[in-house]
Amino acid sequence: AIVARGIEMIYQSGAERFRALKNIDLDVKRGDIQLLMGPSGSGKTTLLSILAGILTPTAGSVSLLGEEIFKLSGSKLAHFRLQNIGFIFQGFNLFPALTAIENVEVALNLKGIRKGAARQQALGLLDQVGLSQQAKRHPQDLSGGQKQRVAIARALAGNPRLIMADEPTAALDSHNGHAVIELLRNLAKEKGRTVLIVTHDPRIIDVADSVAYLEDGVLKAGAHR
Amino acid sequence: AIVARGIEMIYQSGAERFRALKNIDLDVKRGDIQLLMGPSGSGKTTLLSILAGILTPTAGSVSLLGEEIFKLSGSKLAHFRLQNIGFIFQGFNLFPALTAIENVEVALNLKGIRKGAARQQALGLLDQVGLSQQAKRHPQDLSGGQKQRVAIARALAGNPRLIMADEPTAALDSHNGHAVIELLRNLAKEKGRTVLIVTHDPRIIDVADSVAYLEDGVLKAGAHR
Ligand SMILES: Nc1ncnc2c1ncn2[C@@H]1O[C@H](COP(=O)(O)OP(=O)(O)OP(=O)(O)O)[C@@H](O)[C@H]1O
Ligand SMILES: Nc1ncnc2c1ncn2[C@@H]1O[C@H](COP(=O)(O)OP(=O)(O)OP(=O)(O)O)[C@@H](O)[C@H]1O
Ligand SMILES: [Mg+2]
Ligand SMILES: [Mg+2]
Repeated sequence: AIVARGIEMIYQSGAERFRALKNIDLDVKRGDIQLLMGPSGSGKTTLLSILAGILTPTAGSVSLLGEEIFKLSGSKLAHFRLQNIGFIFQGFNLFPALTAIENVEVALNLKGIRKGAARQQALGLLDQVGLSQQAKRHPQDLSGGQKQRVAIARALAGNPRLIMADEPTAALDSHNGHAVIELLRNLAKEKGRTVLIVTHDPRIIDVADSVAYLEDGVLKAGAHR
Repeated sequence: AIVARGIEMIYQSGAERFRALKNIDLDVKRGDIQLLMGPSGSGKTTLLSILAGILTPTAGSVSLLGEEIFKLSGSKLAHFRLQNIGFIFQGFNLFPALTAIENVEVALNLKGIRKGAARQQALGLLDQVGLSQQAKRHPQDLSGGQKQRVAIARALAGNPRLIMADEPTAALDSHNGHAVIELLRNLAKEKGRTVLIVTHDPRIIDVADSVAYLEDGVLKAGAHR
């Protein structure tokens, strides 16, 4: 479902030229849970953003569900991402002016699900991450782990076929962390979604089909399990 | 060094009245490493913010280094915090308009350390968290774990006697996480600082003198080790 070839990323800021990703190839089969691990600063967020079409690589190609995403026009790519990818950001990126439930409802609205149906599905998603009591809170009135869980609920809205998560359990304790891992495992194994997870959390290794390691922008595949 | 008695925190937002902390007592001896663990939403950030004087409790008292902090005037409290507390925020709270090194230098300036001395100390602190190569970057051009490490360096600036850290290893991999834990351990055991750490990270338990658990706003002390 995900095929990346020859990915290069060079960040240019002023005189500085930093090669963050070096000639990366990656294959993820449909319905698999693929982990991406590695030291802080190794390029995981950069790679995930490129695989999700959020960031354009300096070189290389990415094919998602058979579609060469960087050959699409800007608006076609935006539409493709909306329809097919649920992205969980490392920094959550919630809309501060909206409540928890509105944050999820907006994602549903963008997929054509509205009003009563949107409200119901949003409540269901918040319930899955243990946040039904916090539906009307704004992000500033939520704990770190609660914000992370709203971001997870929002990414899962509308059942995207590809889920890309950047450290989805970083702010979570043992119980909530396990609940999220189980949620992601179920989406892949019972519902056939393809799940790509960047993580430092060794607990997630147990549910992975494959683990790859990034170090200084170079990808080494762990053994396919 | 830290004595908290009868801490209550009630958040009021509109009609909602939420009791986040319930009659909390805590004692932390000087030079100890105290851990505060518990589920997402249990009140850890709230309690830490109160212990640091950043948030005023609905009831109760906090004494730091013998000083009753909520009896101080606003400016005296601000001055006391500046002189004595290094705080690492769960969301890092870096100044986006400043570079990594400037973020640390500003903290030193506020303590009367300037120019050459500030630059040198800032570089030393960044080096301790493995970021000497990233000194001139702005926060938006840093990875999640790099931002966390700048926040740590900044909190340690000027050698504060109390260090309060809200999930300081959440965004860090194994190697960097261990380096930070060792840094904090050394500050307590070799340099006599008092270190209070909110964490979900079980690796930190090994260096702790005491572990307390928060659940739904109620504190239970773990055994003093
Ligand atoms: N401004 C606020 N208004 C209302 N409720 C709040 C506010 N800030 C925090 N809360 C609630 O208080 C409780 C404790 O929040 P806190 O941020 O202290 O939790 P935490 O233990 O740090 O969680 P995490 O591990 O997820 O960071 C949570 O249920 C949270 O939703
Ligand atoms: N806009 C940018 N300009 C320059 N360098 C950048 C920029 N964004 C990221 N980098 C650098 O690229 C490298 C990879 O960053 P990335 O955010 O992908 O790391 P990461 O593996 O996700 O780290 P972490 O585990 O800390 O989140 C880092 O060294 C980072 O400093
Ligand atoms: Mg990252
Ligand atoms: Mg918190």
